[in-house]
Amino acid sequence: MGKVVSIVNQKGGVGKTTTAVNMAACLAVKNQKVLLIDIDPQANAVSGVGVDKESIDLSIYDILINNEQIEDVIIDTGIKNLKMVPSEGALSGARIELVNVLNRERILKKNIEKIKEDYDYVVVDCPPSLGILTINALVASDSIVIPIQCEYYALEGVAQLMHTFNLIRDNLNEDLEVEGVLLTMFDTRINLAHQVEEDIRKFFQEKVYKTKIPRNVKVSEAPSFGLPVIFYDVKSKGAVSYMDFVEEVLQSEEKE
Amino acid sequence: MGKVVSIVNQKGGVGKTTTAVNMAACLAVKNQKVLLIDIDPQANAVSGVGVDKESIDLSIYDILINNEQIEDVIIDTGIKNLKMVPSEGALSGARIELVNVLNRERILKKNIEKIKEDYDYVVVDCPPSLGILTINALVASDSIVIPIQCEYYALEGVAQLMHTFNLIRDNLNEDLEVEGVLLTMFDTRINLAHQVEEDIRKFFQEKVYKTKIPRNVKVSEAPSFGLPVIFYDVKSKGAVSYMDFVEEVLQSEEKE
Ligand SMILES: Nc1ncnc2c1ncn2[C@@H]1O[C@H](COP(=O)(O)OP(=O)(O)OP(=O)(O)O)[C@@H](O)[C@H]1O
Ligand SMILES: Nc1ncnc2c1ncn2[C@@H]1O[C@H](COP(=O)(O)OP(=O)(O)OP(=O)(O)O)[C@@H](O)[C@H]1O
Ligand SMILES: [Mg+2]
Ligand SMILES: [Mg+2]
Repeated sequence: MGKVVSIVNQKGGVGKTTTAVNMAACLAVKNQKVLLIDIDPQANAVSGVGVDKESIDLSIYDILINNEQIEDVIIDTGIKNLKMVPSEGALSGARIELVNVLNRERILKKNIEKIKEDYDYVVVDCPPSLGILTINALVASDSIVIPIQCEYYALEGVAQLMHTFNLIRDNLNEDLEVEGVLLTMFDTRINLAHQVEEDIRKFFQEKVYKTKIPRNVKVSEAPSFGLPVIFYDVKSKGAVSYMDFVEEVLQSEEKE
Repeated sequence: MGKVVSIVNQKGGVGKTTTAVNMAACLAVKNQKVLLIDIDPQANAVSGVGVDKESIDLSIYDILINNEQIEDVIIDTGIKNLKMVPSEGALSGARIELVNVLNRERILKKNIEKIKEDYDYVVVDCPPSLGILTINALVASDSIVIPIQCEYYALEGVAQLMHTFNLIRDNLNEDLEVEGVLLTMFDTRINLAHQVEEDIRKFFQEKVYKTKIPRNVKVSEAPSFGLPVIFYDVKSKGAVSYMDFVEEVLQSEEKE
């Protein structure tokens, strides 16, 4: 019950938000009770599920800084089985505001523990950095999904990410695991993509999902309609591949 | 002399590093003396110009934290007219280390002022956040170039970026200007790209460069050879468009 999965990679633009939103939506469609937490000040996951940013009263900022209880911050998304803890721009100031707070890296964990049993999955969208917001997510998580774009710069960041992952596991959250590595925006026509894929499968071995998410225009259009891609165009290659990915996630769950 | 331009956008993966590296290289080819500063802990700009990360002794981290002088950190890149201040992974800790340092937002500015006259342009590659590293770059800059990917999520971040820009200009650097807005990874076949372009031109008016950088595989392959795209494939659409963009930058300089 209540598996907490963070979508993490400090490299920017690799598909963290797209993966968090579509993973949460596909799990919800497969009758899992899901809570999507947005801990990125950009608050892209909020619009990705069609929540109006102007209508937000409390957000993750209030949990981290103003001691609000998570139960009072959770909102509906209009999608069955999917609730959300929204983010807001003020969160970008939280990094400084939290510096002298005791146990600042455990605030999210303490809050999630109170509601974890109400959900099958808690999915956390992280910002493109390894600062206190991402650390809060890692400390609170059972496992992480690492979206990786098959490009040269994206490959460079993997070592830094695993360095931080090991630091958290050794000092703050000994049960943290890598749920899996997801190749995103994959373009089969590009040689570089195949070369990078080979390197990633060598590094992560069986942790790399068989499903690859193709570059697919429907995926990038869906957020402008406030919809996860399975509700925007269910037959699109993007929607089908995200459903396949979630199938793999659920199957690996049964094996444990 | 010595115009300092930061490449800024907190949205991840929009082409900041690609623009910083290729702008610096194209300016160098047009006989401008250029210093490229990498203030992103990912240090992608270092490999983008082919500098070996293992060979780096001192970096921007030593300037910000260990009071090293910038003259001792500047290295050659092997490209005529192009020198660099490299970054390193340790920089991601600088955000915390700098919190109680007096005037922490002006450290880069004080250092650049010492060497500014030796160069025609100083180009700064920023991380995907609006934290103390990007603030150091904004305080030290004469102007900023904003790369924007024509996608929905990228549009959302513009208001936050301009909010930070105004804060810096009003409180820390009154002469800061927007040099221009560059549309990157532009794919003419995608409707969304044209719609977003229209929104961006409405918001930024004449600040948007006429040149658009097309999505072009040579641009993403070049870093895996440690080369700016004009040295990797000078006839490619990517190389030609970055040269056109730099032509526009130089022409707007003459008008002033
Ligand atoms: N499979 C795909 N096909 C086409 N476009 C995609 C795909 N996945 C993501 N995108 C687009 O690529 C851009 C980057 O994706 P996204 O914003 O999800 O990345 P991110 O890692 O969350 O970025 P950030 O580092 O800023 O948080 C977005 O505009 C998104 O719509
Ligand atoms: N015009 C282009 N055509 C094709 N690929 C491109 C183009 N511009 C950038 N890319 C690729 O897109 C990815 C993102 O670009 P880049 O890393 O420069 O963005 P960034 O804004 O610096 O990212 P970050 O937010 O992580 O610093 C890189 O893999 C890069 O090679
Ligand atoms: Mg995101
Ligand atoms: Mg970059």
